[in-house]
Amino acid sequence: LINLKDIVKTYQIGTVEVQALRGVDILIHSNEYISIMGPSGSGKSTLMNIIGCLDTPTSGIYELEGELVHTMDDNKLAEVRNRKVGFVFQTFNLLPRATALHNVELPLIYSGISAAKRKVIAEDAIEKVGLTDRMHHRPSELSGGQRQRVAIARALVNNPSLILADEPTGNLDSTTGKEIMAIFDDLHNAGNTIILITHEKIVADHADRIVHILDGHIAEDIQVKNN
Amino acid sequence: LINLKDIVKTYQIGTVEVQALRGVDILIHSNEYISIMGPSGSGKSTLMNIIGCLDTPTSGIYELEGELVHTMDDNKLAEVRNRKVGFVFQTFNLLPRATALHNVELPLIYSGISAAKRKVIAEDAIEKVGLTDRMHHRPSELSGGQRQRVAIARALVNNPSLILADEPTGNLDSTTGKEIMAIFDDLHNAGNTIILITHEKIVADHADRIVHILDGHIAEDIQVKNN
Ligand SMILES: Nc1ncnc2c1ncn2[C@@H]1O[C@H](COP(=O)(O)OP(=O)(O)OP(=O)(O)O)[C@@H](O)[C@H]1O
Ligand SMILES: Nc1ncnc2c1ncn2[C@@H]1O[C@H](COP(=O)(O)OP(=O)(O)OP(=O)(O)O)[C@@H](O)[C@H]1O
Ligand SMILES: [Mg+2]
Ligand SMILES: [Mg+2]
Repeated sequence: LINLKDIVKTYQIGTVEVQALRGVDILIHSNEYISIMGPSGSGKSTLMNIIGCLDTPTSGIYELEGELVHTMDDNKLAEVRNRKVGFVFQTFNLLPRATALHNVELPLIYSGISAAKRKVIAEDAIEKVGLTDRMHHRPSELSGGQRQRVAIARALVNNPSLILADEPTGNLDSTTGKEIMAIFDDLHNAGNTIILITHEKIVADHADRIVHILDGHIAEDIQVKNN
Repeated sequence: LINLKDIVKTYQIGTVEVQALRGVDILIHSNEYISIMGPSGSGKSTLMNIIGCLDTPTSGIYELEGELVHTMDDNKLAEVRNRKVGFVFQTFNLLPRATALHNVELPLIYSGISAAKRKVIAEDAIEKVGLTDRMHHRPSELSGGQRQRVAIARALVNNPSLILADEPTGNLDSTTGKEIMAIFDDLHNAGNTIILITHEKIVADHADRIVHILDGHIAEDIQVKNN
C-alpha cells in the first residue's frame, strides 16, 4: 500500500537548516494497524503529513498504491487525499466559525453528496463520538476533548481506507479514550489501514506494529502481533 | 487561598442552556498540589478558567486571598491574573506570528522589566523546557509538543504563585512529560500552589489531592498524601 524510500524533509529557518526527517524507509501493507511513537520533535507528525499527502518530501520516493506521490502536483495530491485519507490533526484544525455539524459535513461536500444525505451521514458520525447534544456548537463553545472528537468524526465521515490519527486521545479521559479506540479497532477489523501517533502505551498496544522515531530516523520497527 | 462557594456557570446556545458548572464548592490552601480529573466535557477547564480569573461565574462566590473576585471588573481581574497566575492552556493559545522567544517574553512586558532583562529571563525559561534550539521558530514551525512546552514556559516566566495547567503533558512523550512534571514538582517544593487538569494517572499521582469532576459537580475530593 505505502512504500517510502529514503524520505528526507528539511526546513529552512533563516540561515539554519532543520532536518525533520533524515532518510526514512518504511513499507506498510493494506489493513495494517500501526502505532508511531517517539520523543517530542522527533519527526512523527512530519512523517504522517507526508504519508497523508498533506506535505511533500524534500527528497526520496513515496509510492501509494503504485502511484508516485512525491511527483504529484497540488491538485492531484488533494484529489488522492480526499478520496483515500482520513486525517485527525494533532491540533484539530477545525473551522472556527462553523458548527461541529458543519465541520464534520465538510469532506462530504467534495464528494458530491446531496445536502440532505450529507446531514444524515454527518449526524451519524457525530453520534458515534458521543456529541449529538453538542452538534450545533462552534469549536469555541466546545471542550478540548469535544473538539478532538469533532476532528475524529470529520476524519472518518468519508469512509477513508487509510486513517491517520495524530495523538487522537491526547485530550480525552480514559473512558472516552477507550470509546474512540473501539472505533479505530472496528475500522481496522473492517479492512482499513490505521496509523496512530501516540505517547500512551495503552493506546499503542491496540496496534499490531510499533514504529519508534528518533531524531528524524526510524529507530525501531517491531511487529507485536499478527492479526 | 482560594474559596469557591456554589459556583454556577451556564452558557446560552440559541434556546438551549448549557450548564457547565452546577454549583461547585472548593477550598484550596496555599502550597497545595491538586489534580483535577473527569470525563470530557464535565467542566474541568471551565472551573480552571474561573479559578485563574479568565472567566467569571454566572453565580456564586469566589474569594482569592481574601478579595472577592466574582465582583471585579475586567481591568482588576487582568491585574490580579497577571500578577498571581500562570496559566497553561489546553490549546496553548500562542501568538501565531511571534517566535517562541517572543511568546515567552510577553507576560514580562506587563511587568515593566527592561527589554534586555526580559530576553535573558525568557531564554532561561525556554532552556528549562528544552527548546533553546527552537526559540526563533514561530508556532507553525514547531511540533505539537514543542508548542505545548512554549505555553508552559510562558506560564512560568513571571514566577506566579498560582500555577494552573490544563493537560500540560497531553502532547508529550513520556520522557519529556517526566521533565515537565519535575518542573512542577520543584515549583511546588518552592512553596507555590499547583493545580493540574490531567487524564493520565501517572501525572495525577504527583499531586497530594485529587478532585474528580462529573457533569458540572465535584464528585469526589480526595487527599492522597500530606506533603
Ligand atoms: N462557550 C461555550 N458555550 C457553550 N457551551 C460551552 C462553552 N464552553 C464550554 N461549553 C460546554 O461546557 C461543558 C464543559 O466544558 P469544559 O471545557 O469545562 O469541559 P472539560 O471538562 O475541560 O472537557 P475536556 O476534558 O474535553 O477538555 C462542555 O460540555 C462544553 O460543551
Ligand atoms: N515548518 C517548520 N519549520 C521549521 N521546523 C519545523 C517545521 N515544522 C516542524 N519543524 C521541526 O521539525 C521537527 C519535527 O517536527 P514534528 O512536528 O514532526 O515532531 P513530532 O515528532 O510530531 O513532535 P511532537 O511529539 O512534539 O508532536 C521539530 O523539531 C520541529 O521543530
Ligand atoms: Mg507531532
Ligand atoms: Mg478541558
